[in-house]
Amino acid sequence: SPRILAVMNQKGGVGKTTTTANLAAGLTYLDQKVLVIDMDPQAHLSLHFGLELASTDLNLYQLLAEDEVTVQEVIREVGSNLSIIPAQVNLAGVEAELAPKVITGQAQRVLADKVEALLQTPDRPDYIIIDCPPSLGLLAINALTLAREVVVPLQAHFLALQGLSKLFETIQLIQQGFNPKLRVGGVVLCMHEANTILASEVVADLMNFLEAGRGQDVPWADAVIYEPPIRRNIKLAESPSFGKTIFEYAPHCAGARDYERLAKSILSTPTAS
Amino acid sequence: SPRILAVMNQKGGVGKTTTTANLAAGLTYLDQKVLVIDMDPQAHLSLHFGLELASTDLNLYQLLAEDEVTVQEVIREVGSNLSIIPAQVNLAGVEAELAPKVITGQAQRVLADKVEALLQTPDRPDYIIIDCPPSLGLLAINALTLAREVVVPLQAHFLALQGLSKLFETIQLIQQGFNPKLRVGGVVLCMHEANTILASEVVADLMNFLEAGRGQDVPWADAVIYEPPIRRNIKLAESPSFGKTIFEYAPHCAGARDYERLAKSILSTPTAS
Ligand SMILES: Nc1ncnc2c1ncn2[C@@H]1O[C@H](COP(=O)(O)OP(=O)(O)OP(=O)(O)O)[C@@H](O)[C@H]1O
Ligand SMILES: Nc1ncnc2c1ncn2[C@@H]1O[C@H](COP(=O)(O)OP(=O)(O)OP(=O)(O)O)[C@@H](O)[C@H]1O
Ligand SMILES: [Mg+2]
Ligand SMILES: [Mg+2]
Repeated sequence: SPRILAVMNQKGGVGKTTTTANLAAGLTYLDQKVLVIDMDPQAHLSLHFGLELASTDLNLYQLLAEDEVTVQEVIREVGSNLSIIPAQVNLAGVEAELAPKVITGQAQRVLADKVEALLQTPDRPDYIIIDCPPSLGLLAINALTLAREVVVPLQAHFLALQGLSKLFETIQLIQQGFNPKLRVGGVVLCMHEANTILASEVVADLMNFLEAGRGQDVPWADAVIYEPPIRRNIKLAESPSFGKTIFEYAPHCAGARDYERLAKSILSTPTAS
Repeated sequence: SPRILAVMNQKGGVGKTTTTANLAAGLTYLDQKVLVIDMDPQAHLSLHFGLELASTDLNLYQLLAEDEVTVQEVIREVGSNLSIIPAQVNLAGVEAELAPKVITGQAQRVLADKVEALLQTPDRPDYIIIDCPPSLGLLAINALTLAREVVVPLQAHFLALQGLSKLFETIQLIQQGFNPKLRVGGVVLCMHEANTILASEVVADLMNFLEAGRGQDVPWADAVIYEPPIRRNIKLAESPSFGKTIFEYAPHCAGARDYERLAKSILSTPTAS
C-alpha cells in the first residue's frame, strides 16, 4: 500500500516545500509513482510546479469543502510519474467551511476520507507526500489523520528543538485520538551549515532528544535523522522561480545530490508500523 | 511622540525577530529609549532576551485578555534603555479570549488602548517596536492598529514579492478602516546574499514594485529599501542562544555592523505622516 508522508514543521521557512518538491522528484527518479498534496494556503508547492490557479479551478479547497468533489477531479499531472493536488490562496477560508464538521467531530477526517478512495485503485501512487503549512491547525490535523509517517524538515538553529517538542506532542495527540498507525519517520536537516558550532550543538541536542524516546511508547521512538543533511545551496532557492525541481534545473549541484541521496534514504528506511 | 514600528511579514523565518531584537538594541546605542512588544505566541523575542515565562507570569496574554491589567504591570527591563512586553505560549489562546470584543468591533484596538496609556507619561519610550507572528490574524491586526509605521523584513527569494503584495493589501485595509496614519516605512533585506542572481532579480522586482506606488494614495507610497541589507551571518543565529543581542555577543562581526547601520538609517528616515 502507498507510503503516506506528512512533511511538517510549524516553524516557518525551514524547508518543508523545498523538501516536498525535491524529495518527490527524487523518488520518481527511483521509479516511484508520487502524488504530492499542497496543504498550504500560500500554495507555494503548487507555484513551484508552475501552477497558479484561479479560485474557480478545482483544487484542494473544493476537495475539502464540497462533499461531491472527488480526488480524481483535482489531481493534475506535473511530471513523469508525478502528480499534485494543488492549493490556491482561497484555502485560507477552508476552516470556516469545515465548521459544521468540527461540530460533528469529523473535520479532521475530510482529507483522509477523500484520498483513501484513491488507495484501492490499480493506478494508485507508491508515495503520497503532503506539504504542510507553518501552523498546527485544522489543515495540519487533516494531514496527520491521513499520513502514516511524519518527516520533519528542521533548520539547526536556536529554538529548533522547542518547536520539535511541541510538534511531537501534537503528533502524539493525533496518533492517540484518530490515527494509531502514525509514526514520526525522522528529521531532515535543511539549509544545513555543517561547519558551524551552532549547527553541531543543535544536532547533538537533537540526537539526545531522539535517543530519549527509544523504546518508549511514543510515535517518535524510531525517528531518525535522515542522511544526508541538505546543505544550504542557492540553486535550491532559484529552481522554483523557473517552475522546476532541482533535478531539472541544476542536476549536478550539491542540492540535487543531497536530495537524490535523501530520496534513497527514505526509500530504504520504511517506517516501522 | 514615540515612533511605533510594527515589524511584520506573514512569511515565516524571514528575520522579523532577529530584526526586532537587534534594531531595538542598535537604537539604544544611539541613545534612544526603546520598548519592544512580543506579539508572537512562539515567544521567540522573549526567549532571545532570556525570558522564559510561566503562564502565570504577567505577559502580553493578560494585557490583552484581562481588562484590569495595565501595561506598566507587564513591562520588564532587559537592558539599558531597553524594555519588553514579553509573550508566553499561552498567547496562542488569546484570540478565543477576545471573541466577545470581535463581536462588538473592538478586538483590533485592545493593544492600542492599553499601550496608548503609556504614550502620555513622562518616561515614555522614544521607540516602540512590535515583533509580529507569521500570520495576518487578530494579533497582527492589533499590531497594525497601534503602529504608525510598518517595517518589513524580507528574504530576497522566489515568492517574496507575492507575500509582500498581500501584506500591503492588509495594511491598506487597516489604514482605511482603523488607523489613517499607518504607513509602510520600508523593507529590510534579511539573510541577504548580495552576490547571487536570485537576490539581485528579486531586489530589482522589489524596486519596481515600490516605484509603482510613488505618488499614489497608498500607505507604501514612500516605502524605501532600508540601507544596508543585513547579510547572512551565523553569529546572528548564535546570539539568541546566549540570550544576547549581536552587540553584546559579537560587536565587531558583519551582523553587528549591518544592524548598527540599519538603526542609523531608521533613526534618520522618519516616515512622512
Ligand atoms: N537548502 C537550501 N538552500 C538554500 N535555500 C533554501 C534551501 N532550502 C530552502 N531554501 C529556500 O528558503 C526559503 C524557505 O524554504 P521553504 O519555502 O521550502 O520553507 P517552508 O518551511 O516550506 O516555508 P513555509 O513555512 O513558509 O511553508 C525558500 O525561499 C527556499 O527556496
Ligand atoms: N542575517 C542572518 N544570518 C543568519 N541567520 C539569521 C539571520 N537573520 C535571522 N537568522 C536566523 O534565521 C532564523 C529565522 O529568523 P527569525 O526567527 O528572526 O525569523 P522570523 O521571521 O522572526 O521567524 P518567525 O516567522 O518564525 O517569527 C533564526 O534561527 C535566526 O537566528
Ligand atoms: Mg512551505
Ligand atoms: Mg519571529
